[in-house]
Order: sequence, then structure tokens, then C-alpha cells
Amino acid sequence: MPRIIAISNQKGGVGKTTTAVNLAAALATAEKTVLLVDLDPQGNASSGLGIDKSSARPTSYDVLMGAVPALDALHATELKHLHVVPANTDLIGAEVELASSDGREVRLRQALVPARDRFDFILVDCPPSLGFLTLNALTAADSVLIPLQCEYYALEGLGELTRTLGLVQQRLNPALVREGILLTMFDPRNRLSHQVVAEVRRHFGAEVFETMIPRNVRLGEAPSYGRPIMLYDVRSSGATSYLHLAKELLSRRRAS
Amino acid sequence: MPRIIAISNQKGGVGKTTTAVNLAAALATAEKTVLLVDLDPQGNASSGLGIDKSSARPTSYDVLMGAVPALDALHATELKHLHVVPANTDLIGAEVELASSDGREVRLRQALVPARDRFDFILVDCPPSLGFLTLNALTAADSVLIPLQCEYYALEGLGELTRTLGLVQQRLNPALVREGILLTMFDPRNRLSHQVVAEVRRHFGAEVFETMIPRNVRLGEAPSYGRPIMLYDVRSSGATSYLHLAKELLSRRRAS
Ligand SMILES: Nc1ncnc2c1ncn2[C@@H]1O[C@H](COP(=O)(O)OP(=O)(O)OP(=O)(O)O)[C@@H](O)[C@H]1O
Ligand SMILES: Nc1ncnc2c1ncn2[C@@H]1O[C@H](COP(=O)(O)OP(=O)(O)OP(=O)(O)O)[C@@H](O)[C@H]1O
Ligand SMILES: [Mg+2]
Ligand SMILES: [Mg+2]
Repeated sequence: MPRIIAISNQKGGVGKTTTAVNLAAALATAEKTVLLVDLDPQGNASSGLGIDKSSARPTSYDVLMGAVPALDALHATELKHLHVVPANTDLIGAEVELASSDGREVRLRQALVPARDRFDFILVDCPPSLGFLTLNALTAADSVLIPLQCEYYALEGLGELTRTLGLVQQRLNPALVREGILLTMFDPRNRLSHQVVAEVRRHFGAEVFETMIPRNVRLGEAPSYGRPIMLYDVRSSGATSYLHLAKELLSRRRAS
Repeated sequence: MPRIIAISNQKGGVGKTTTAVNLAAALATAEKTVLLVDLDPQGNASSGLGIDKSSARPTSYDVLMGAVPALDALHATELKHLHVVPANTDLIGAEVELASSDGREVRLRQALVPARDRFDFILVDCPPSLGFLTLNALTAADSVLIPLQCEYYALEGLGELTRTLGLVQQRLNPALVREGILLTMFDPRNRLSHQVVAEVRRHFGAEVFETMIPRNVRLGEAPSYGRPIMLYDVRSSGATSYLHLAKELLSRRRAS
């Protein structure tokens, strides 16, 4: 059963962090043990889970550089079964510092080996690019979950992402599979939303999760309180949809 | 009078491309001659103006590598006074190819010297990062316009962006000034939107444009027709707000 899932899409603002935080929390409320690795120097997933980025140590930078084993970089959250390896802007330096070292793309993969047995799921939040940090996540991962905003520009980027995943499978991680495409910020009042959904389901069929995440202002409010949606407003459509997503992910796992 | 404006924010999905395309078009309808340089490998600004990225040549990659002068890479748009230097995924290779060459951050600045006298404004759309491509844009620019989505995570990233701008001013482009912060995707029904606006205006005062861009579905639809908002739906709140922004930008220029 694959354990490490990268949450990736180079298009910005499509809901990567919102999905990483809330899917991790939903799995944790379903009694799964979950680790969320924040691999974005913006550190949004860290603050979205209430971590104080200015003081939290060690971070994913220390883990990537091999200074600290992953299991020594776990930070607790309000959910018993959810831990996080936080990020801050130190991560920006990692690419330059590792530029000349061999096997720089497999750093995270190696660092997470001891963590695999401790957790049911390890989710990795990626920055909006296909560079060094994202390549580390895709090389460490068993599968990749692609959040896709129901907008035109987001659709445009899917081809490039699929090409990159093919290259990663060829050269760095032949076992990498696609966990699925998750449609986010769906607005039923908006014709464009429906058009994007129809086009993605036509092209990618069963690879697209049944569950869609609706546009829900509560999902935007929760991070300002440092809490996942289940702890901020469990009755919201945002919370319900991420709980559905967790169920769908778990039932797909049993089936495969 | 500064002529080159970089549109930058490392946070993804905040409206950089939507602002670059529609501010450029609004200035062009005000009879200003405008060049939009697409410096994002996603090439969203290019397709947002109807350019076929799979075939358009030369591109911003050719200009950055010095293979083609900027004035030989102009592509016409539906607006007489608006030209674009398009982008495609070739741009991803530029950073690696220029890795060991001196003065790699001033490539765009040098390439745009002959273009300065041909246009009233040159806008540069940046990718969601503070890496090589964005540094080229910030080094070439006279000023930087920062689109800021009315959301919590977008607010978090502002400190990092301000720090980076300080470094660019110290080391690469002492003349760089802040054109202003533009609040985008403002939703008056949403308490979080109002909170973010109040916080940004309190912190940054007169640096924040009076004009705010409302959330308007027509802005999301226009790119799927390859047209700026003025040509897609000139009566929409999206079109009105970008026309206001162009007026405000021009009147600020006269005042300074
Ligand atoms: N379903 C939703 N409904 C409403 N708001 C949402 C939803 N999903 C995400 N958001 C908000 O939209 C913004 C973008 O989402 P998020 O930051 O998760 O995207 P991202 O892909 O991680 O961005 P980046 O590319 O910068 O990493 C955030 O402010 C978030 O709170
Ligand atoms: N004011 C607005 N109202 C509604 N939708 C908008 C608005 N501004 C932008 N959008 C839509 O939101 C999405 C994000 O905007 P856009 O792509 O311009 O952001 P960006 O900062 O350029 O993203 P990236 O970080 O990927 O370059 C796009 O699908 C766009 O069509
Ligand atoms: Mg994110
Ligand atoms: Mg963009």
C-alpha cells in the first residue's frame, strides 16, 4: 500500500496547501496516523496547522540537508494522529547548497525511509513550480495527487505537469503513480466551472476523484486561526468535502 | 518617467497574469503603446492574449538568451497599441543554461534597452517564485506592481517579497521602486476580504492602489477566448476596475 503522496501542481493558487492540510486532518480524524511534510518555502501548510514558522525548529530544510533525521523533526498539531515537518524560507537555500552534490533529487526519499513505518500516510505539500523541491517530493512519493482549480488557466498547465511526471517516472522514480486529479474551488453557479469539470472528466475519466471541493469561504478563513477545517467549522461544505475525499481515498486503496 | 513595470508575487494564483494582461490592455485602450513580456513558462499571459504558444516564435526565451533582439520578438494582439513577447516551456531551460554565465540576472534588462524608446509602458508577467526569471524581471524593471489576493495565505507572503525587493535594490537594481500593491479578488460579502483590505491599508497606506479588483467570473472566462476583459465584456466589473486602475496609474505618474 503506497504511503507517500505528493500534492503537486506548478500552477499557482489551485488549492495544493488547502488540500494537503485538510486531507491530512481528515485522514487523522479517521484514525490514520499522518505526517505532513511542508516542502514549500512559503510555509503555508505549517501556519495553516498553527505552527509558528519564525521559531519552529528543526524544519524540512534540516531534513533535506541531512542534518536531522525526519523522525526528529516532527511537530505536534491539535490532532493526535497528525504531525508536521514545518517549512520556512531556509528551504530557498537548499537548491543552491545542494547544486553540486550527487543524488540531490533523492534526498527527501532517503530521509523519509525511517518514517514510512511510523505513519499510515505521509503527504508532501509542494511549491508552485516543477523545480528542485518538487522533484524531491515526486522522487520520494509513491503517488501524486493533483489539485486542479476549475478555471481555464489551471487546465492549460495540466499537459506540462503530465509531461514532467513522465520524465520523473523514467529517470528518478519508476514506481510513481497518479493518485488522482482533485477538482477544487468548484462553483456551481459558474458556467466556466462546469465546462472545466466536463472537460477534465472527459479527458482523464476514472483518474478524477468523484469528490469535488466546492468554493467555500470557511476554507479561506480557517488558516488565519491556524486550524484545519474540521476544527474550525466541521459543518461547512469545505469540511464535508475533505472528509468525503479521505473516505474515497481510503476505499480506492482497499480496492486496488 | 519609469517605463518598465514587473508584476510579481511569489504566492501563487493571486492575479499576476490577470493584472498583466488587463492592465496592459486598459493602457492600450487609453492610447498608450504597451509591450507585455511573458516571463512565466506557463505562458498564461500569452494565451490570455490569444497567442498560440505551441507555434509562436521567437519567444521570451530567445530574447533572454540573447539570440533575438526584443524588437524582433514582438507579436501583435487584437489591440493596435499592445504587443506581446510570448513565453513557452523553453523558459524553464534558461536558468540551467545561463547558470555559469556572468551577469545572468541582467539579461532581460540589457535586452529591453532598445525597446524602452518604442513603448510608453513595458509590463513583465512573472512566475510564482522569487527565482532566476523573477530576478531578471526585477532587475530590468523601474518599478514593481504587487497583486495581492484578499486571502490570509497571500498576506503571509508579503514580508518575504518585501525582503527580496530590498535585496534586489541593494545588489542588482538600486533604482527599483514599488509601483504599488493591488488588492485583487475582493469579495464584499466575505468578512475575510474586508479584514485583509483593512490590514493591508493600515500597513502600507498610500502604497496601496485606491482601485481594488473585485472577484468577477468574467475575468476567469475571458482567457478561454484569448481576449483581455475589455474585448470580452467591457461592461463587466472586471473591465471597469482595470480601466480605473490604468487611470489611477497614469494620474500617479503625472503627480510624481
Ligand atoms: N475550495 C476553496 N474555497 C475557497 N477558498 C479556497 C479553497 N481552496 C483554497 N482556497 C483559498 O484559495 C487560496 C489558494 O489556495 P492554496 O493556497 O491552498 O493554493 P496553493 O496551490 O497551495 O497555492 P500556491 O501555488 O501559492 O502554493 C488560499 O487563500 C486558500 O485559502
Ligand atoms: N478578480 C478576479 N475575479 C475572478 N477570477 C479571477 C480574478 N483574478 C484572477 N482570476 C482567476 O483566478 C485564477 C488565478 O489568477 P492568475 O492566473 O491571474 O494568477 P497568477 O498570480 O498569475 O497565478 P500564477 O501564480 O500561477 O502565475 C485564474 O484562473 C484567473 O482567471
Ligand atoms: Mg501552497
Ligand atoms: Mg500567472
